Amino acid sequence: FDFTLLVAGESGLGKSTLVNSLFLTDLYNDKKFLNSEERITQTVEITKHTVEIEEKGVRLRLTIVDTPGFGDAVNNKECWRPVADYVDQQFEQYFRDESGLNRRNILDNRVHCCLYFISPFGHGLRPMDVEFMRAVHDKVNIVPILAKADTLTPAEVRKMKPKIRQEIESFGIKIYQFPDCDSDEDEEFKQQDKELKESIPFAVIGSNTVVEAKGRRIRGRLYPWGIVEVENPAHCDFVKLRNMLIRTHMQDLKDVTRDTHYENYRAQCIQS
Amino acid sequence: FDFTLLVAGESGLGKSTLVNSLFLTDLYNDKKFLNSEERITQTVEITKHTVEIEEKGVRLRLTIVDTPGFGDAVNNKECWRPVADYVDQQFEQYFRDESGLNRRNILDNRVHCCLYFISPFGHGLRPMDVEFMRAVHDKVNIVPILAKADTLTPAEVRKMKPKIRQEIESFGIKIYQFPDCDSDEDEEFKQQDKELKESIPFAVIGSNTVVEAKGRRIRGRLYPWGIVEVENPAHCDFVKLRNMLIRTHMQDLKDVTRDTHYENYRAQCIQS
Ligand SMILES: Nc1nc2c(ncn2[C@@H]2O[C@H](COP(=O)(O)OP(=O)(O)O)[C@@H](O)[C@H]2O)c(=O)[nH]1
Ligand SMILES: Nc1nc2c(ncn2[C@@H]2O[C@H](COP(=O)(O)OP(=O)(O)O)[C@@H](O)[C@H]2O)c(=O)[nH]1
Repeated sequence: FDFTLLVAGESGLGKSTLVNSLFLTDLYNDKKFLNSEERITQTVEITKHTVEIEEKGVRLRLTIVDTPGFGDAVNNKECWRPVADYVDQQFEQYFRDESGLNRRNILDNRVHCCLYFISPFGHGLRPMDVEFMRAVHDKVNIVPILAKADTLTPAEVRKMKPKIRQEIESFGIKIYQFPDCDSDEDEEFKQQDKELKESIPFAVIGSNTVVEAKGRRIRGRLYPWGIVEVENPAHCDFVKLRNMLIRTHMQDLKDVTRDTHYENYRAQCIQS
Repeated sequence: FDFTLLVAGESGLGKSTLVNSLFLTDLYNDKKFLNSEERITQTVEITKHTVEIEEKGVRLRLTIVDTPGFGDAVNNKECWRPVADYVDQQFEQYFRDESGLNRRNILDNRVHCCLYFISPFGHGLRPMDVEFMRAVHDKVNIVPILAKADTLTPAEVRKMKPKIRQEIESFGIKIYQFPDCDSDEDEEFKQQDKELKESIPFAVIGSNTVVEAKGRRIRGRLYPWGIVEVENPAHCDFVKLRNMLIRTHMQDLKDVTRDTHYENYRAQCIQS
């Protein structure tokens, strides 16, 4: 079972920490931090890490595509371009393979989902967020993430989420839509589905450290005023995001990539 | 007693909240937040607010100069320029007044201190921080602030501060230096002075809301995992910054502005 996840957003928003938390890996254990001299000349890169994980008996080969340097410069004009090009290149590769003779073992490196990290410091979406999402929303499923949500009180999160959803709509940004549940589903299922849709953007907190809280060892952040528990639904949407991504919506993310985004790409290729 | 304080740094770093907290005012009560359409076309502005406050019986006429739009665009090239120009214009005004006939009632609008807000999301200084500080460090006393420090655990703050101080030095940025205490001062005074210098950048938290903690009403932020107390030294450097700015170092900040920054400006004017 192959799945490719792209994480994008400016550095320092906790992307690598969240990926490690989501998949309980140390994918970024050897992460090199640029010093500021290097940061000044850095351009946007694309890096790939592949890890094999097992979730509920299913072996998953997960590829994480990261975008170091995104949004870090003084001038970030078109910093989305290396990312959009990368997504297109995977489509192009697949298109060639599928038009070739041996179609039995095509490697599917297409990007199935893009977690886009929005800073909790913004008063909503920032210009660069809008530019990035508009540049890639026809190529990949975007799942917006409200990063480092421990910066925001519950009241601030409650105001921020609808504001961001409303800005996403007014800017004509198409994010990944959770499929509507069938009208014959039971009420509890419909309620869960409604809550999922109103969780966007997922307000997440990640942690690479284990702390002791109430006699248990949990992933969290230890502050002088209290302990943030990553897997506590009262603290953030980490568990909601993980369930959505790995348990309930992974297949749909792949289907939409294959049936919508890839078909759009194919159509453009064939017409031009 | 006149004092002009400039606050600079990208929006959302809590600048207006901190100013309100520092001087217990509601200077920014009517703050207009731009919607994202407006944010996209926004350029850097300079705004001024003046408030009269009383600190320990001393009436202080405080002018706060703010920089909305700083660092918000996709391309932030030279976004420091309106700020540097503003500082120079005050010097120019003073220079003209002091060369004029009536020198008895010169209005001193020179900027005595610039609080520069550094994002706690950076892995240290970001390229724009370096550009800004280098562009104004010969014109104004820079006091670096590590903003929204409730995003960082004490361990992260302890790593971040020396890193930022070391980057400030290696980039040749000249920040405001606390005067050395006389060698005949007592040990306790020298210890306090040493601690003040090692507090840079001040890790601050601000709040516009009053919450109830341990039976008292305090300025703070209410999270599900605990209550951040702005005036608790174990939580952040708010009290240290306030004492430094209003009680112990306000006169020195004005002296250095007059004797160093303004004299540099005068010298450049006279030579050219
Ligand atoms: N406050 C807070 N800090 C976090 C969170 N996740 C990670 N961090 C910290 O933020 C810093 C940068 O995280 P990192 O994952 O390297 O960010 P990246 O540059 O986006 O990959 C590290 O010191 C992390 O411990 C979070 O959810 N909340
Ligand atoms: N986590 C955190 N949030 C803060 C802090 N200070 C202010 N805020 C919140 O951050 C948001 C933006 O603050 P504001 O003062 O308008 O930022 P400015 O754009 O820099 O002037 C508001 O929702 C504040 O309540 C702080 O120290 N920590």
